[in-house]
Amino acid sequence: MAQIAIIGLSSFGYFLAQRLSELGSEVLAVDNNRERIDKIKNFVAKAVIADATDRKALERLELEEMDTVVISLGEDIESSILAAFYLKELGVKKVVAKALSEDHARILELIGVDQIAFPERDSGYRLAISLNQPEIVEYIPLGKGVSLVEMNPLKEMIGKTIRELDFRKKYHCQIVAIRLKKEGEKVILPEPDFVIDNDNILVMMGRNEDLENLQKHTR
Amino acid sequence: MAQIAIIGLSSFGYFLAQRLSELGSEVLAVDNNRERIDKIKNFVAKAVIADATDRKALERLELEEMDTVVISLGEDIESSILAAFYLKELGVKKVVAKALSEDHARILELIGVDQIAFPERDSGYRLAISLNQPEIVEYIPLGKGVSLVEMNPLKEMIGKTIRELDFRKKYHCQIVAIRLKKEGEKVILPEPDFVIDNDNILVMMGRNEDLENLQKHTR
Ligand SMILES: Nc1ncnc2c1ncn2[C@@H]1O[C@H](COP(=O)(O)OP(=O)(O)OP(=O)(O)O)[C@@H](O)[C@H]1O
Ligand SMILES: Nc1ncnc2c1ncn2[C@@H]1O[C@H](COP(=O)(O)OP(=O)(O)OP(=O)(O)O)[C@@H](O)[C@H]1O
Repeated sequence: MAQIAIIGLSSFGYFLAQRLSELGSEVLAVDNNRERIDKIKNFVAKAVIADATDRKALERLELEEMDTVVISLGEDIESSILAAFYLKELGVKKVVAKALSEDHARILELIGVDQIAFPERDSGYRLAISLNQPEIVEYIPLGKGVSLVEMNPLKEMIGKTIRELDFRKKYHCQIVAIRLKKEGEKVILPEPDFVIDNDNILVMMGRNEDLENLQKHTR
Repeated sequence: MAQIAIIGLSSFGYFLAQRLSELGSEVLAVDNNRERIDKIKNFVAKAVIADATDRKALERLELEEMDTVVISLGEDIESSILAAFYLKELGVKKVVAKALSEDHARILELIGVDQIAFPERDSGYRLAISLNQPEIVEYIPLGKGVSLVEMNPLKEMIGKTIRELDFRKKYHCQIVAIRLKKEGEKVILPEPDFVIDNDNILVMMGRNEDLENLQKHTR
């Protein structure tokens, strides 16, 4: 099972620690605030009060044994930069750190953090896409210029089968699933002979430029 | 173009406002802190200093003309509950509110908020899945029990074509794309005769229970 340490029980850190424990990971929660440790200690394997900027305290926790250590400290960037620096020095294999700003994210990457978590920016960007184009029900960037988009069918698609539409050749995107609005947006994996209708939401995947071209058709 | 008002320039609200403007939406930013308004006013169509808990001030902004109003106020749940309540009373069509806790989210839904944004919880849950199972490169819940998962191929899949694997019937999941590790994780939409190899990351979609069964195979 995965062994994960979470340093800093911010809202993000707290949800992460709780969910990991539910999924079966062995979680060590670390925070310098007694109340937060008291709140989580019954939900995780181990909970320790410690100062993340105290190199000796980090050393005692033997974090290099962990699969991943997540730094989710709060308001000032200095504590998380120091903690990240010490963790990499102590030989921790994988360090994930929550960024408080884009400069903070870049500094963390420069000092060797393996992965950045930036909840506010990622959620803000994702919501922006679906608010900007309401025909897009959902938009999920998958990295490297590819995204998943959920959208209403174009007029020209209604009444045709997926095979007829020849999606991949014509639109350079792939329909990966269909949601049925009348059935509470239940998701189905459609056969090629599935007939598209007004009630469907198409779940599609493709390169961003191809998805954008597809949406230009809808206006 | 979409007309969106953002009330409260928290980190999430700020990124949202900026990204919406870049995408071509007409953004009205509202905050009671002059510094934050000064920081954003060159990036949005309009920026106003106002108190979101002042019903008259909200009324003057004519927010019922907006497609969506997003409430992204900070530390106390009271301000966002009041603001949400007033906005629905004033007839705003769609209200999205950022929740600070799960109780806060439930209260907001009870008073009529149309959509909840909860960056810390959503990112925390998403990271938990990929940390808990490192063979899962990425996990994206799509709602209603369906998710997108990126994972390394099972041993039994290597050397076979997608058609041979009969993915949909055998695993009840759909391979929607393949990432090529050697080419910087470039994404391709595979033909049915694509041969799976060690270098691939499979991007798959399916119901959560089916994806879980598939992962149980990988251990
Ligand atoms: N030096 C430190 N050592 C250990 N824990 C620390 C240290 N400094 C801060 N913390 C802890 O880190 C956590 C940061 O949470 P805080 O709520 O301030 O973060 P936040 O940036 O507001 O994030 P969120 O929006 O996710 O709640 C707190 O639980 C705090 O006690
Ligand atoms: N009554 C109010 N009217 C207008 N703006 C308000 C009011 N109360 C708070 N705000 C603004 O809401 C914003 C809240 O941001 P804050 O940084 O406190 O949020 P946060 O919960 O820490 O979120 P994040 O983690 O995304 O930064 C601030 O810009 C603040 O000025």
